[in-house]
Amino acid sequence: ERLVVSGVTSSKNEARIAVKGVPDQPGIAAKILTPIAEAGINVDMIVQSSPTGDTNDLAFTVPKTDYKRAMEIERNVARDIGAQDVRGDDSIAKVSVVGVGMKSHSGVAAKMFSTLAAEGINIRMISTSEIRISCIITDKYAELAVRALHSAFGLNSE
Amino acid sequence: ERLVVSGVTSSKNEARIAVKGVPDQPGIAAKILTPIAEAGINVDMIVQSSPTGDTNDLAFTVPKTDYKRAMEIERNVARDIGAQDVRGDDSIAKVSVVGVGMKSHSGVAAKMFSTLAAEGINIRMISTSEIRISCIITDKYAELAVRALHSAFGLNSE
Ligand SMILES: C[C@@H](O)[C@H](N)C(=O)O
Ligand SMILES: C[C@@H](O)[C@H](N)C(=O)O
Repeated sequence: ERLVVSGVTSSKNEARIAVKGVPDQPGIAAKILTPIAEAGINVDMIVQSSPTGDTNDLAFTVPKTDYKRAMEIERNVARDIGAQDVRGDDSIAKVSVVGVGMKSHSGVAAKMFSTLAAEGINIRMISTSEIRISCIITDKYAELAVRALHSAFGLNSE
Repeated sequence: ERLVVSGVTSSKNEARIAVKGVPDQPGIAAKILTPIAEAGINVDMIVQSSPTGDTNDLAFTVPKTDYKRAMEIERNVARDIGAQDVRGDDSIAKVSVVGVGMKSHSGVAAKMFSTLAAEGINIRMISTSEIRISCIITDKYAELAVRALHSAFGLNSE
C-alpha cells in the first residue's frame, strides 16, 4: 500500500478529560461514557491504553463548550465507581497527520513523533486510525506543530 | 449527522505491547516507535491516554507474527529510556463497531461498552476514529462479542 500523507490538521476546540485509576473490570467504561451520552455531549477521541495492576485510566475529548459540564458528570461517576482522580485540561490542541495506508506504516507515526520532539513539544495523548494519526499537545504549540509537520512530510505549507 | 452503524468487525491477528511508566517528555514516543518502524514492523493501533505524575504509558498493536521481535526491541528501548516495564499480550482480539457519523455520537460508544459489559467482557484497550470504535478484548470472547454487538445495534447477524 503506497503511503500518501495528504495533509495535516489541527483543532483547538476540544478539551480532554481523564478518569484515572478506575477498577479494570467489565462495565466501568460504560459507566464513564453513558452519562456523557445521556447529557447529549459529543465525544471525539476515547483512549484507554493498558492497565496498571487492577486499575486503568480512560481519557476522552469533548467540545470545549461542554468541558465544565462533562467534568462535573465525571466527578460524580468517579465517586460512584471508586476512581482515584478526574483530571481535565481545556488548553489543548489536536494535531493529526492524515493519509491513506497509515495502518501499514509505523514509519509515519515515528516521523510524526520525532518531528514534534525536535520542536520540544510534549505529546500528551495519542490515537490512531487507518487514515489518521492524532496527537494531543498543549494548544500554544499548535501552529508550530502544523508548520513542522508540513515540512517534515514535504507538504506545501501554503 | 445521522448515525449509521454499518457493521461489526473482529480480528485476532494482532498482539499488544505496552511500554509502562515512561518519562513524559518530548522524544520518548519517537524512541519507542522508531525502532519498530526501522525493523519494518507494521503498527495498527497506537494509544496513549494520560500521564500519571511525570510518567506515561504507551501501547500499540503489531501483527502476531511480529510480536516476539517487537517485544525484544521494546525491552531494549525500555532500558534505554528508563521505562518501568514492558508488557505484552498475544491472546487478544480487536472488535470494532463501524459506521459514519461516529464522532458525534457518544451514545454508540456507551452502547458498545455496555453490551460488552453485559456479557462480562473486560475492555483492555480502546481507540476511536470518525468511523470506528475499537476495543481490545481477550481473544476467546471475540465471537461472543461480535454476536452481542450485532444484536445490540440491530444488524443482521447472518
Ligand atoms: C510519553 C511520550 O508520548 C512523551 N510525552 C513524548 O512526547 O514523547
Ligand atoms: C477500565 C474499563 O475499560 C474496564 N476494563 C471495562 O471493561 O469497562
